[in-house]
This record gives sequence, C-alpha cells and structure tokens, in this order.
Amino acid sequence: KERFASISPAEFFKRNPELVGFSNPSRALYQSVRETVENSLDATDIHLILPSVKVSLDRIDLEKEVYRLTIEDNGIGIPPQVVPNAFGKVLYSSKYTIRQTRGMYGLGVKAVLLYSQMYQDRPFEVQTSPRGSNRVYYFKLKIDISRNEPIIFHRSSIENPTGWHGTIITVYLVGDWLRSKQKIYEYIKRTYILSPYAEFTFRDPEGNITYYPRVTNKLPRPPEEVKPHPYGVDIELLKYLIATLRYQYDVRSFLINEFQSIGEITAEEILKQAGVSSSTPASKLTDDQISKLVEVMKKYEKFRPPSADALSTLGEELITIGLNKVFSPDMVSAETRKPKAYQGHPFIVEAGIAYGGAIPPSEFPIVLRYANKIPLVYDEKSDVIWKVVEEIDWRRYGIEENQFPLVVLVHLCSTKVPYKSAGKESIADVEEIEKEIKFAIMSAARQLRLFLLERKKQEDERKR
Amino acid sequence: KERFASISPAEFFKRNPELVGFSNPSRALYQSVRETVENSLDATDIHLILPSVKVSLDRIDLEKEVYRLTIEDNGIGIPPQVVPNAFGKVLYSSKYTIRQTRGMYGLGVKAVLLYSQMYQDRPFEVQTSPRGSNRVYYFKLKIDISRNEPIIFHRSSIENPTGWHGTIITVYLVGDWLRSKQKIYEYIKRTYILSPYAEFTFRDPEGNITYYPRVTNKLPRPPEEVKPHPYGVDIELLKYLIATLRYQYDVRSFLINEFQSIGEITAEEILKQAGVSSSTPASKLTDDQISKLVEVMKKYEKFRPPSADALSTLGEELITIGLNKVFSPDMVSAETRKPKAYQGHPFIVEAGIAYGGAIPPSEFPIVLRYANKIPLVYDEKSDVIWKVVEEIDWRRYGIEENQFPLVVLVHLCSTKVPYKSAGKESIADVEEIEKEIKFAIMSAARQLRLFLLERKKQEDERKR
Ligand SMILES: Nc1ncnc2c1ncn2[C@@H]1O[C@H](COP(=O)(O)OP(=O)(O)OP(=O)(O)O)[C@@H](O)[C@H]1O
Ligand SMILES: Nc1ncnc2c1ncn2[C@@H]1O[C@H](COP(=O)(O)OP(=O)(O)OP(=O)(O)O)[C@@H](O)[C@H]1O
Ligand SMILES: [Mg+2]
Ligand SMILES: [Mg+2]
Repeated sequence: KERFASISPAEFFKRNPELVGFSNPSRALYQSVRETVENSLDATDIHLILPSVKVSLDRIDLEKEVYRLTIEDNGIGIPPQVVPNAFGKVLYSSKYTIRQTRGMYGLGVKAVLLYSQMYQDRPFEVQTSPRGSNRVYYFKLKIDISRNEPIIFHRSSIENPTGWHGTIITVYLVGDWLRSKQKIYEYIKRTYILSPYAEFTFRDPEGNITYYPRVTNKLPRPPEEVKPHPYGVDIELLKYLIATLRYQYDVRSFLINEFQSIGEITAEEILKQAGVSSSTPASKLTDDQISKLVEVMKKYEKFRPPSADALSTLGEELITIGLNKVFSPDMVSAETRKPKAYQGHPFIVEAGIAYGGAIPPSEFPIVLRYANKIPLVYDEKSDVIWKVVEEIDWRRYGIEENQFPLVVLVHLCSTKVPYKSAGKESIADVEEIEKEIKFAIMSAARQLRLFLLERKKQEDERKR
Repeated sequence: KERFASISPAEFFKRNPELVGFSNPSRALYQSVRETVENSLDATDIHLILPSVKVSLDRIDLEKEVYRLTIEDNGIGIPPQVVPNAFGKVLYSSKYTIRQTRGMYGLGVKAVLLYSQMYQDRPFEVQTSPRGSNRVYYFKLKIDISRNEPIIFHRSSIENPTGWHGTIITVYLVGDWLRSKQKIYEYIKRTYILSPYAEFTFRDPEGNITYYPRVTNKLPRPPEEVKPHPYGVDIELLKYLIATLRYQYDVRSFLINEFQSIGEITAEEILKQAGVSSSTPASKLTDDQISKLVEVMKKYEKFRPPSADALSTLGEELITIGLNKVFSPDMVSAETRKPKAYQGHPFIVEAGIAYGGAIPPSEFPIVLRYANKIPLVYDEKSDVIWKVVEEIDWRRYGIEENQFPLVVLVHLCSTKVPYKSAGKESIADVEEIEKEIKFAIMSAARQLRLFLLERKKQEDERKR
C-alpha cells in the first residue's frame, strides 16, 4: 500500500544535502565558507561598500571534528524583523529579482544551518546592524525542519555607539578540514584576484592567518534591477506579472510598462500578430490569448537587445591584471562580449587567455571558471565551459606541442546563471550561452595566435 | 533597498527548470518521458505486476513544436482523493520511505507539468483506476505555481466494467524531437534490456511504432520498506523519529523498535557509551543527549550490516544475458557485491564487463550507468562511475592496444541514490559508494584478464 505525504522544502534539502553541495564533510566545509562569503559580498559591493570580510574557521572539539565558522562583514546588515526568515526559512531571499547577484535561490545559508543541525546541536548565531541603525541585534536560532520555520532561542539588541553596520554569523559544523583546505584557499584566492577593491582575512583551523589587502578603492558600477526582457518570456511568467499588477493596465500598457525593450510601436505589432485587441484589460486576458502573446513574443525578432544595466562585468582590464598577477605569463588577452539573452535573462560572457611564462605546461589548459564573480571550483568536467574548451582545436591557434602552458578564464554574468545544481558548481549547457563562450574564447585566442606567430618569426630570424 | 520574499517550491522549480533536468527543449522531452515511465514501473514491478507500458509521443502542432505525450500503464493506479496532490503539489510523494524505488523526490511528474505550463495552455490529464476499484477516475488539472496547489479543471468518474487498473496520463509539451530522439530510444532500450519481464510499446512523432515484447514472466523479488540503519543516523532524523512516535517508548525500546540491527544488548551498550539512562522516556531526551547518542551510533562498529530486504538487484544472470544480447561479445562477466551502507542507507553495487565480439574498439570503454534500475544517459563525465572507470589502468587486465572493444556496466541500487541534481542523471561522489564501484569493476575485470591470458595462450600455441 502506498503511503502519501508532503514534505517541506527544509525537509527536502535536509534529506538530500548533495543537491545543495553538501555531499560529504569536506565539501560541506567548503560550501559553508563559500555560501556565507557570497552573502557578505552581495551585502557590500552591490551596495557601493568597499568589502571587508573576515573568515575564521576554528576547530573547537578535539575528539569530534567540530569547527566554528565565523564570517564578519561591513555590509548593509539585515533588518531585525526579517532575520529569523532570512536564516531560518528555506526559499526566503532578497535576491528573487532581475539583477546580477551572487545569490539567487534563497537556499545558501539555510543549507549551512541544515547541515550544522545534523551532527551537532549548538544553534546558529547572527549579529547584525542595518546601515543607519542605532542598534545591534543578536539572535540564536535553528530551523524547524518539518515546518520550514525559524526557531528563535535568543533575541536581544544593544545600542550601537560606533555606528558599525554589517553582519557577523557563527555556525558550528562537523567537517573535514584537511580534505577541503586546498579548495577553500583556492576559492578565497580566486575571489580576491578579481575583487581588488575587497579585503579578506582568513584564519584557518591550524592557526594560520592570511591577509589579502585591498588594492584599489574603485568599485565596479553596481547592477540595477531591471524588468524582464520579452525574449523568452513564458505563460506562467506572464500570468504572474498580471496577477501582481498594481494598476488596471490594458494589455498594451501592460506590455510597455512591465517589460524592457517594448515601446508603443512594438506593443502594437505584437498585439496585432497575436490577434489581441490593445484595449483588452490585462487581467481579463484568456489563457489562449496569453498563450498566443507568448508565442509571438518568443519569435519576434525586432526587440532591442537586453539592457546590460542589470549586469556587472569584470572587464578586460581587471581580467588582464588578475591573470598577470597570478601566472606571470608571456602574453595575456581578454575579451568582454556584448550583452545577449536567454529565456528573457540578459547575460555577458567574458574570456581571458594567458600563455607561457610561469604557467606549467600540461596536456589540457588550466581552466578558471567564474559565474557572477564567483569562482567555480568543483565539477569541472560537467561544466559547459569545460565542454567548449575541450572542443577547441588549439593547434589552429599555433599551439604545436602536446604539452602547453595555457590558462583559459571564462566569466559568465547573468541575472540568472543556469547552474546544473543548487550547489552552484557548474553551468548547464544552454545553447545561447555555449555559443557566446565559444566566441569569447576564440576571440581571445586569436590574439594568442598572433603572439605565437610573431614569436616564431622572431625565433626564425634569430636562427639565421 | 533589499526586498525580501518567500516563494513556494513550485515557484522555485519553475524558475529553475535546469535543476530538475529541463535545461532545454530536447532535454525537456527526454525528461518528460523518463519521469513518467519511471512512475509507471514503480507502480507495477514493485507491486508484483508484470509491467505493460505504452508510450506515445505525437506532434500535434505543425507550426509550434507542440507534442502530446501519453503514458499508459497497468499499475496499481492512484486513489482519487490523492490524485490532485500527486500531480499538482511539488514535494508530494508515496516514495518518502526507506525502500528502493525509482522515484524519491516527490518532484518528477510535477516538473513535467511545470514545464508543460510554460509554453502551452492545455491542462494535464490523468485517468486512473486503483487496483480493485470498480470506478475509473478522470481529472484535468494544472499546478497553481505561487501556492503550490493543484487547480482542478475537471473531475469525473465512470464505472469500470472490465476491471482495468492502471494509470493513463496525457501532457502537452513544447519540445525538440529530432535532438532528443536518440536519447529517448536509448533510454527505452536500456530500460527494456534489464527488465525482461516488462513489455513496452513506443510510438514516436514520426509514426514509427516499436514493440518490445516481454521475455519472461519471472518478476524480481520486490524491495520491502525497512527501518533506518543506525550507521550514519543524524540528530534531525532522531528528533523526527521521536516526534512521530506512536508509543511512549523509553529510549532503550525506542532504539530497538525504530532502527534495524539494534537488539537489547546493542541498545544497552550504546546507551552506556552515551551516558544516557535506558529508562529515559524518548520524548524527554535533551538536545545534548540526542547529540551524544548520534555520536556513539555513528562510531559504533558492531552493528549488523544493513538488510538487503529494502533493495532489489538486477543479479549477475540478468546482467550477463543483457550484455550478451546487446553486444554479442566474446566474453562477459558480472559481479553483485554484498550490501553496504552510507548515511544509514543500504546500497549494493553491481558491475558487468563485456569484451570483444561485436563491440566497436575505442579509446575509452563504453560505460553503461544504472541507478535503481534506471539508465543514466546524460552528464556522463560528472558521474562517480565515470571517474572510477577512468582511474582504472586497463593494461593491468591484459588490454594492450590503444583502442579496445570493452563495455563496463555499473548498477547502483540503494534506498537513496545520491544524485548530483534532482534531474537524476549522475551520481555524486560518496566515498563508500565510490569504493564499492571500484571493487565491483575490478572483480569483474579479473575474469576479463583470465580470458585474455587464455586467449593469448591459445594464439601462441596456434602460431607454433
Ligand atoms: N551577510 C549578510 N548580509 C546581509 N544580508 C544577508 C547576509 N547573509 C544573508 N543575507 C540575507 O539573507 C538572504 C538569504 O540568504 P541565502 O544565502 O539563504 O539566500 P540567497 O543569498 O538569497 O540565495 P542563494 O541561495 O543563492 O545563496 C539573502 O537574500 C540576504 O538578503
Ligand atoms: N503512473 C503512476 N501510477 C501510480 N502512481 C503514480 C503514477 N505516477 C505518479 N504516481 C504517484 O504520484 C507520486 C508523485 O510522483 P512524482 O513523479 O512527482 O514523484 P516520485 O515518483 O514520488 O519521486 P520523483 O520526484 O523522484 O519522481 C508518486 O510517488 C506516486 O505515488
Ligand atoms: Mg546566499
Ligand atoms: Mg516520479
């Protein structure tokens, strides 16, 4: 006899931690560091604050491998009335918007708490003061897994005499430092290289303290929230936009106001092709009319391309500086492509190539993958970036040897990165994105070809 | 200013279809076929019904690529009062139990509906009659995404004069048949090869009808639901078991009754090591006592290994017959390992090797991956099975050439398969499982080595 039951999203991710990157104790430690650091960076640079992020990982139990992870940032803090849900309710987030952020699921830090609660019983602690607040708030909480609600063990606040703003979180985890050490250092270092405006401090369980100093005070332009692009809209999105309308728009005003890249003429053309009258109230559209509209919008070829306002690239200069710093190569080239879109989401691909110098030769290039400024460290071979690099014939660019000193960096930034899993480690193969990755790498590789031709020419001359 | 919001699980998976295998229209078609076929097989062979599964995929729109997918089975059907939730509520399932089933998340068919609703507006249709029922029930429904609840468009029932039992579902999807054709045929064929007791019929959009006849009436022993194994228990699981207790057990009876492999002596030893009195009522245990118990249970080495009752292997005979049928090789070997456990979940790894004959030589073996009798077709390179096959030095088994005709089949069965994503295409690298895969392949490969040595010896003799 089959027994039917429904479970909460907290129960679902608790039962299946490998779906959120917690597949074993060493990955769990890594994932806990990266999810909290990404939250701290989203709370700073996007809000024009020069990030100062302090990470401490201390072993607090000599028998059991229990660690205390503390992350402190100088970010915008969290309003006290939403703190319990922000940390205690799975699928709760301030990043469900159309804007490039590192976070996107409303899961990250909750997955850390779910894992923390599995093997030890100290609650999660958070201290926060929203920017401009005159109080510092302090909470101890856990997740009530079957209900997907926070359980508050302690709540207090004190005056904030120094005007400090930011967030300090403390979580206790059973982990495996020795096996995750190298990946955690790689993550911090690769984050730092491309965030020269940020300072990081990392104290590891062996007591080593590494300080990564700020190199510049120049922040990148923060991404802005934008409206959905009509290219790749779907029926349920349209229904959702209609259901949450604040005004009694007719369908023509609805299209113009609720989407980017639709002006009066475009709206009229779309409605004509869909056979829908412009004066129809948006809330009165039938399912069939909505379906027709979506069909027309998906095929319409004359939309302005999506706005890059929602995106924040690294830029060719930063990629070049970063590759030079890490690899001391003989040549570097970088390319930032124009904005494109997939399923209504704007995206930009950037690529960088470094060759020679101190790069160790190997059979396959060193591939550095980034998405929304996050370094991707695991699951390399299932990433679409890897697939593209593998399919490139490097001999066409002048590389003759079986072993060659080459680094390929690829950065995908988007209002929605299509990760293969909620653990955010590799990018799914979406056709529009795969194409752009290929063009970006080929474009940077053409510079490599010119460099190798020039170098060969100089060697031939020297021989005569 | 950050705007906070919570979303339903339906909204979460609708926004992120790539997390459930719907990353593009061709994969969406594949995923829709495989999720529904797996539901039909779970509704038959586990319940000692010889499966008859009919799949029809028809193109119903010549302009838009809209397909109608219909799956009919002779399974146990679905009770009418749970039909709306079974298809209309994300995270609703009858497989949240400790027993080997193909389904496990409570997501599969709902993901099909979510995708169906994105690009076309016909509702989902289901016709079902539970085994023994004298009525046939008919529903038309959709998912209300923001609420994660079913919307019922139509509900009716008629008498069931023939005593038919089973389920027929019909769903409309925008897809890409030409790009998914080969994968869908591969999925059906690889499912059929290892389910000789099942018959399949498949009508594709080009009108081709393929009939896969039943070869035997002998069904495998169905897996039974078991209690959790104490090895790898965690704090939240213990709390959940205590919270859902039907009797006022003391902690000793709780351990004996709620877990497999714990008898009176074992329970006493565990309680002694944890410093918890045997007569403590289970519901009165403190967080600290629960934490201590979990710590002791994870380290305790004298538990009986987990029961294989919850599992259902293919068996060496079936693997051998299947490989012979498909590849007509010169030799076949198969190995079914003993049950092990990870995180409290029993699992068994089986491997099969086929060499020579009609197998085309290539640089890397053909790898056929299975989990809980499901063929895994995508994401090969990120699978732990691939990782193990790649790390094996095949020359140690007598393979000298650069190109060789070799097939490696690996089947993982478990009460919980640790997939890397909810799209169920590749297995995460859990250490205990990786070890068992390695031992199973090496053991089957030793037979290959003996065969190649024997063959070489015969060739040498013929030369003299
Ligand atoms: N250090 C922090 N400073 C400010 N706000 C924070 C911080 N950490 C978490 N938050 C808030 O809590 C919310 C939930 O964080 P969580 O990591 O669970 O989800 P997310 O970052 O929105 O998405 P993702 O699951 O992709 O990480 C965030 O959206 C953010 O508003
Ligand atoms: N053809 C069918 N016959 C009988 N029951 C079915 C059938 N299809 C679905 N069900 C029921 O509906 C439930 C939900 O199906 P769904 O595919 O969403 O989840 P699942 O199979 O339990 O897990 P998964 O997400 O891993 O597939 C199943 O657990 C099963 O009880
Ligand atoms: Mg986050
Ligand atoms: Mg299913």
